[in-house]
Amino acid sequence: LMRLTDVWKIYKMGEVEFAALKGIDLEIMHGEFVVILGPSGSGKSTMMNLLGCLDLPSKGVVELNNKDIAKMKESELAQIRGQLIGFIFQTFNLLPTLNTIENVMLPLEFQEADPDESWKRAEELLDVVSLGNKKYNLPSQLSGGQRQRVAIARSLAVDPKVILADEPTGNLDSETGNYILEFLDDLHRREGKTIIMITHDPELTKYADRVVHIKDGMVDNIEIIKRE
Amino acid sequence: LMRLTDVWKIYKMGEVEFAALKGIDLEIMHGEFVVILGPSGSGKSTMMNLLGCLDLPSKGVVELNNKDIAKMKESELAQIRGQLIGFIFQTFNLLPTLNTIENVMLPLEFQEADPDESWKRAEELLDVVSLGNKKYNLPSQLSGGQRQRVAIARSLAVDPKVILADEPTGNLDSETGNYILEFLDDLHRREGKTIIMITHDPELTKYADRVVHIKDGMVDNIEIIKRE
Ligand SMILES: Nc1ncnc2c1ncn2[C@@H]1O[C@H](COP(=O)(O)OP(=O)(O)OP(=O)(O)O)[C@@H](O)[C@H]1O
Ligand SMILES: Nc1ncnc2c1ncn2[C@@H]1O[C@H](COP(=O)(O)OP(=O)(O)OP(=O)(O)O)[C@@H](O)[C@H]1O
Ligand SMILES: [Mg+2]
Ligand SMILES: [Mg+2]
Repeated sequence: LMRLTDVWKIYKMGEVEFAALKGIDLEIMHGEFVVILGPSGSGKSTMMNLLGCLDLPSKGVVELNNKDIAKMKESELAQIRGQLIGFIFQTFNLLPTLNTIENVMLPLEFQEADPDESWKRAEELLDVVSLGNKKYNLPSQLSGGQRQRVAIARSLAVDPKVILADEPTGNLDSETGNYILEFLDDLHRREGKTIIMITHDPELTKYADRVVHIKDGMVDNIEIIKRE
Repeated sequence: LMRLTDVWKIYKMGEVEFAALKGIDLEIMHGEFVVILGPSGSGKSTMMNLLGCLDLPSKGVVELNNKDIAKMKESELAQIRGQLIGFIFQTFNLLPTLNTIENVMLPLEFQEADPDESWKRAEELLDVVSLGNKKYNLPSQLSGGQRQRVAIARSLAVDPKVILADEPTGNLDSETGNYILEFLDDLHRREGKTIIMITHDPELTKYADRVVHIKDGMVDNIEIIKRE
């Protein structure tokens, strides 16, 4: 599904150069549940932006279905970001002027889905994350963990084949967090979705097929988890 | 130090009323290390805003040093928020146009501290949170956990007597998070600071004198931890 070959991401701040990723080689298969685990500042969110085609590498190649993303047309990239991948961002990125249900429906709006069907789907997803009674709240009227759950519900709106989740449970208590993790694992096993979860928390490796350990912008170790 | 007596916080959204806090009674002593523990949406951040004099209750009384905060002058409240209490917000609230060291120095600017001393203090605090090499980065050029650490450093800038921390380690790996927790515990034991930590994570109760369990806007149980 995705392949990173000798990928570097170098940020320039005036004279100073900082390499957030230093020569990453990584393959992610269709239908896999991969966890990318590493400490704060190790390059996880940077890697997510590349995997999600939201950014381009400074050196090396990022391929999606064997095509170099740097060579794709914008229309192709838009379809990938809008239909293939569901994103859960570390900072949630909800639109502050839309209420909860509107925020969840937004990806469907972009796909010009039927409004009644979109509403119904958004309602179901809000029930999954226990926010059915917060439909009309604005993000500013929600707790931190509630905003995170809206971001999770939104990522599933178009029923994408791939979920790209950056610290999806950081603001949730363990009971709520576990419930979400089991829900994602269920989507993985029953529907064959590819789950790429990025986190500093080893607890989230529970359902992973593989754990990619990242440290200081480099892959430290790839752990294959034996599962029945 | 602080006393909440039958405190309610009721949010109105048009016709609908929602009670985030329902009759909270709580006392926090000088020099205590208290953890307020509860699930997502239980009212923790709402309680923090009241304890920090950033908001007023809908019913009931919030007292700081035996004075009703609803009756205080703005000048008195400004001094409390600027000198007595150091805040670590769940959403960090860094100023996007200031770099790391400027963000850390900001509370000192408000107290009209000496600029050279402020710089020196900010540098030391950034070393404590291992961000010495990120002084000139803007918040947008930092990882999630790095922004959280800047917020932590900033809360200590004026060397406040009280630290009010909302989910201070949610974006940090356990090693970094533990280091920060031990640092706060050290300030508590050596300098007698009052630490009020708000979290969903039971791991953070390690150094607490008392744990206040909150659920659905009410105090469920107060646990006193026996410590030598
Ligand atoms: N401005 C508001 N208007 C309406 N409801 C609000 C508002 N702010 C908060 N709430 C509601 O009050 C409740 C408590 O919110 P609060 O932010 O205190 O929770 P919390 O315990 O900090 O949760 P978390 O652990 O998810 O951060 C939530 O159900 C939330 O939806
Ligand atoms: N725009 C930028 N300019 C300069 N440096 C940057 C920029 N964005 C990120 N960095 C740096 O790149 C490194 C990796 O950042 P990244 O956000 O990928 O880390 P992370 O693993 O997601 O961390 P966390 O767990 O704290 O979220 C960090 O040291 C950060 O300071
Ligand atoms: Mg990150
Ligand atoms: Mg909160």
